[in-house]
Amino acid sequence: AASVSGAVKVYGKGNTSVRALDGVDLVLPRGGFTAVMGPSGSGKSTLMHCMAGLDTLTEGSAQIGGERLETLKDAALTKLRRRKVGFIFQAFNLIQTLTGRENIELPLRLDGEKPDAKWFHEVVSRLGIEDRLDHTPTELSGGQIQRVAVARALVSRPDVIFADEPTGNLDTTSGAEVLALMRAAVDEYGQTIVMVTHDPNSASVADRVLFLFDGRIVDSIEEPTA
Amino acid sequence: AASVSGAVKVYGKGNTSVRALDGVDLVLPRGGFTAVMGPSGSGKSTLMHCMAGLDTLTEGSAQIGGERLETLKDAALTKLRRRKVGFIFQAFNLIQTLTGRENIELPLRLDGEKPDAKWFHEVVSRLGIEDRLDHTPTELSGGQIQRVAVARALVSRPDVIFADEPTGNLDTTSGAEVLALMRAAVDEYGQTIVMVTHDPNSASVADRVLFLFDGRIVDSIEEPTA
Ligand SMILES: Nc1ncnc2c1ncn2[C@@H]1O[C@H](COP(=O)(O)OP(=O)(O)OP(=O)(O)O)[C@@H](O)[C@H]1O
Ligand SMILES: Nc1ncnc2c1ncn2[C@@H]1O[C@H](COP(=O)(O)OP(=O)(O)OP(=O)(O)O)[C@@H](O)[C@H]1O
Ligand SMILES: [Mg+2]
Ligand SMILES: [Mg+2]
Repeated sequence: AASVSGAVKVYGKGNTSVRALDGVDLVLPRGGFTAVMGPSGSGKSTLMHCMAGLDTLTEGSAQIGGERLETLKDAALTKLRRRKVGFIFQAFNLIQTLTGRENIELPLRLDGEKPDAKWFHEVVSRLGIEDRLDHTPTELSGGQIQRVAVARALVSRPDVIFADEPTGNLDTTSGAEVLALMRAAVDEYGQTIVMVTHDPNSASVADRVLFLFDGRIVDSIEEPTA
Repeated sequence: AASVSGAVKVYGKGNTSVRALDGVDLVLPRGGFTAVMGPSGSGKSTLMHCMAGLDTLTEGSAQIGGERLETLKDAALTKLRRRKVGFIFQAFNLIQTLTGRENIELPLRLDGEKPDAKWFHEVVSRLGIEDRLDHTPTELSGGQIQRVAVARALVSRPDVIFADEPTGNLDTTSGAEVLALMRAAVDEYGQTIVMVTHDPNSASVADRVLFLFDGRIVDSIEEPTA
């Protein structure tokens, strides 16, 4: 569903440059749930952004649905992302002037589509945010904002979901509901998910866990138990 | 060191109003380390902001160092906060155009003071961010940004530190270092800390844990074990 090959990402130039990705090969199998763990600064967000086409690699190639991202022009890349990719950002990145509902529906509406009403309702009620949807992010708690960001990535049912620490601001109950919804997206709808997390309990919900260190994958576990 | 009495906070008006705090009495003893846990949306950030004088209560009173915050004019309140309070925000709130170092030193420089060089160095090296200090937040990872926010609250050695989920974006190792530094601030320098956290392991580092639910304190544990 998505993959990178020989991925290198260097930020900056000269002696302040940072080699955030140092040669990563990774295939996300269709319908699989992969977790990525690693120390702060090890390149996890960089990997997510480059695989999702939100940033460009310095060397190597990234593919989504068989298309090599570096060959696409801006408009084609934007359209591919909007149709095939859902992204839950570490810093949420909601639009401050739109309500929760408008933020969630935005990707679909930009494509001229409407959300599946039944799935929309299931997602927001399981996430416990249905009575806060008419508020803008400034009127929401940190965990409510995070759950709106999760809903935005789930509701359009994209082929691939990149989740960058989707439970960092949530209590155990809300966090478990996010993980259960993501597991359902994989098991029932065949979506592909890759999730960055610092929490071993969250990682154990995935089919496999990859460990990133200094921009390289250094270990992996299949069928993890926490 | 800080306290609230009969604290009520209502956002909005009419039938969309939210009673975020519903009568909270809380005394933070000088030199104590208090953790606050509770579901997403239960009022934790609201309690932190009102106790730190960053927001006003609808009913009730908040005090820092014996001064009632609602009696202070803006300038006096700002000065009290800058001198006595350190705040680690759930959304970090760093200044995007300043480097990590400038962000950390800002509270002291606004008071015409300089940081204690030895303590500054101890804090940033224990937090593992010393080689990223000349970068702005846009060039830092999520966990590095969070650690700069932690350093900003610790370096000026304020009387009271309010920490709103200070480890949410950190791996276990970095998170443990943040908690160890906060424990040192309490045990060695007699500072007072109140920390919101969703993680029971983090909460067990505190002297006591309070549980917030629907804007009320519903339970508390002394000397917690995870
Ligand atoms: N400006 C506002 N206007 C309206 N409602 C608000 C506003 N700010 C917060 N709220 C609401 O007040 C309630 C408490 O918010 P608060 O941020 O204190 O929760 P919290 O316990 O910190 O949650 P989290 O764990 O998700 O960070 C939430 O339901 C939130 O939506
Ligand atoms: N625009 C940039 N310019 C320079 N360096 C950058 C930039 N963005 C990220 N970096 C650096 O690249 C490294 C990897 O960053 P990345 O955000 O991928 O880490 P991460 O694994 O997601 O960390 P965290 O767990 O803290 O979120 C970090 O050292 C970071 O400071
Ligand atoms: Mg990151
Ligand atoms: Mg909060």
